[in-house]
Amino acid sequence: MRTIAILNQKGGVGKTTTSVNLAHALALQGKRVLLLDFDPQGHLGSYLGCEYTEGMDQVLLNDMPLQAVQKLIRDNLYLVPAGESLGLLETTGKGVSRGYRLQKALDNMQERFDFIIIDCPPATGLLAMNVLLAVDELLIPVTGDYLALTGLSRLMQVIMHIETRLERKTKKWFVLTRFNERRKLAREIQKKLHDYFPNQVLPTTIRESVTLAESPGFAQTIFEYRNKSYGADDYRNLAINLMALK
Amino acid sequence: MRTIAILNQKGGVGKTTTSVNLAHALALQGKRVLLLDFDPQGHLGSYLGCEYTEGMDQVLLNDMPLQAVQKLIRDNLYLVPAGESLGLLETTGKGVSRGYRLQKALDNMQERFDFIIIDCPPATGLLAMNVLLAVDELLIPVTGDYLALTGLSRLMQVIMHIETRLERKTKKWFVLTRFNERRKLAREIQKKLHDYFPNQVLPTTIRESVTLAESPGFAQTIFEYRNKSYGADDYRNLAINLMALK
Ligand SMILES: Nc1ncnc2c1ncn2[C@@H]1O[C@H](COP(=O)(O)OP(=O)(O)OP(=O)(O)O)[C@@H](O)[C@H]1O
Ligand SMILES: Nc1ncnc2c1ncn2[C@@H]1O[C@H](COP(=O)(O)OP(=O)(O)OP(=O)(O)O)[C@@H](O)[C@H]1O
Ligand SMILES: [Mg+2]
Ligand SMILES: [Mg+2]
Repeated sequence: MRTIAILNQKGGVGKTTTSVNLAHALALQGKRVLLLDFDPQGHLGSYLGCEYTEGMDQVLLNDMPLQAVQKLIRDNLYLVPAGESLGLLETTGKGVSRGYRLQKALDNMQERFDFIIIDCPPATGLLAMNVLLAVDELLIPVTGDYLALTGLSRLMQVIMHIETRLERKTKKWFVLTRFNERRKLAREIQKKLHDYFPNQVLPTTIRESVTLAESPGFAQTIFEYRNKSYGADDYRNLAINLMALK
Repeated sequence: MRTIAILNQKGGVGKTTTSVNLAHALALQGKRVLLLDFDPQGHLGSYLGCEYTEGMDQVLLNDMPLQAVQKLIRDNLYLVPAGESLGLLETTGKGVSRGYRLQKALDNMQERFDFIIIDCPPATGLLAMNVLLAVDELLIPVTGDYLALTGLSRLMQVIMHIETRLERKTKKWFVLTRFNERRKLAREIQKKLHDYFPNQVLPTTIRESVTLAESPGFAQTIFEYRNKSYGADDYRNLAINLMALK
């Protein structure tokens, strides 16, 4: 079972868009996939028109089993929505174990999945900590602009700090998102990413494509909304990249 | 003295880009402007190449006066960087007064400014609360896509809830950002925004323009980097809109 966090504390880099469409691409390939919404703002739920008052919040705050809150949303694809109280974890989480609640929930899972994909919030607080301590892989979306780089260097510092102190080690992948190939800046950022993280930048680049921005308006993934589009091709190829690695 | 928060808990909508370039546009018009970085990720500091270990964190956590941490960064323009401990406010802030620390710091300010512009983080926690309880105006950047709308409706609920409970009332302005006029989706979002908030959507739309993404790479505002550009025109006009209102 592969557990992958879609993580970047920089806002608007395509975490939610990647979580939804990567998860569905894997499910369409016959993999059994569980999507977890770890963002109190619940955009994953908004994207798919699947919003519930109870979900990840009950799992982390009240030890509810994942199985009790997961919703079948597509063939082979389950979603645990954020729930309305997920933001409380940051303020009510107490004690040393509060960083390990997701790990505990995953250990107690009865069901098997091929992939667990976790949509993270634009922050590096207790929710992100829970994810870092429970997953084996990070997929870090990076946009082709300067502030993305400064955000990335900060993110890597935070991850290294947590992994060193708590003796964790995750495999890290990077994917360029919202990519505009015609911009010199985007190509420069792409080159830098390859220089800093050789062999960790996934070959597929997710291009900026309005269909990806439109599909949530219909509560559809890109494959349902426009299966013959750059957005669909890119996320399909990203899924293939990920299945081939590791 | 006008106090304006650049607020939206949705990530990557141009809060930081707007804070920097609006503040500089006002300063270039001869206004005396103070920029406050309220984002623990400190992107304002990264943007302008002005990063310090102490700043807003010391003001909010240890009652340091704003004047002690403000840096003169351009003619008529001062910046209080986030400082490295700003994230601690969320976890260490205690007691009823913890929501009013910014208000207290502003009340104790000796200096006069024409405008105080506050760059907010992509979250609605204690930092955003402090800002909401201290400012008179909100400028809410909105991008032309569907998830921006769901984020906006959530934001308005949070603001209304806080303002009702704590008897506050701010003036709210909206500005479309990263706008691609050729996209039908963007024009639909623009129309919806005008329908929901008549007379509150600023006439200037900030267009998507690569120069705005490039200028932080040179630690320059758009006016220094490319004064004859759509980005510069749009932020100059946005400043003129704001000066004319209220
Ligand atoms: N490749 C793309 N092409 C066009 N639009 C995109 C693309 N990827 C994402 N978007 C749009 O950009 C906006 C930001 O994307 P998204 O919400 O997925 O990012 P995020 O990192 O999850 O944001 P947040 O930090 O707020 O959680 C959304 O409106 C989305 O529809
Ligand atoms: N009008 C624009 N045209 C082109 N690029 C833009 C524009 N506005 C912002 N950007 C770029 O988009 C990215 C996100 O913008 P910015 O960081 O200002 O948003 P934000 O709301 O402050 O994000 P966060 O939620 O992470 O604080 C940045 O890389 C920025 O350079
Ligand atoms: Mg998201
Ligand atoms: Mg910002």
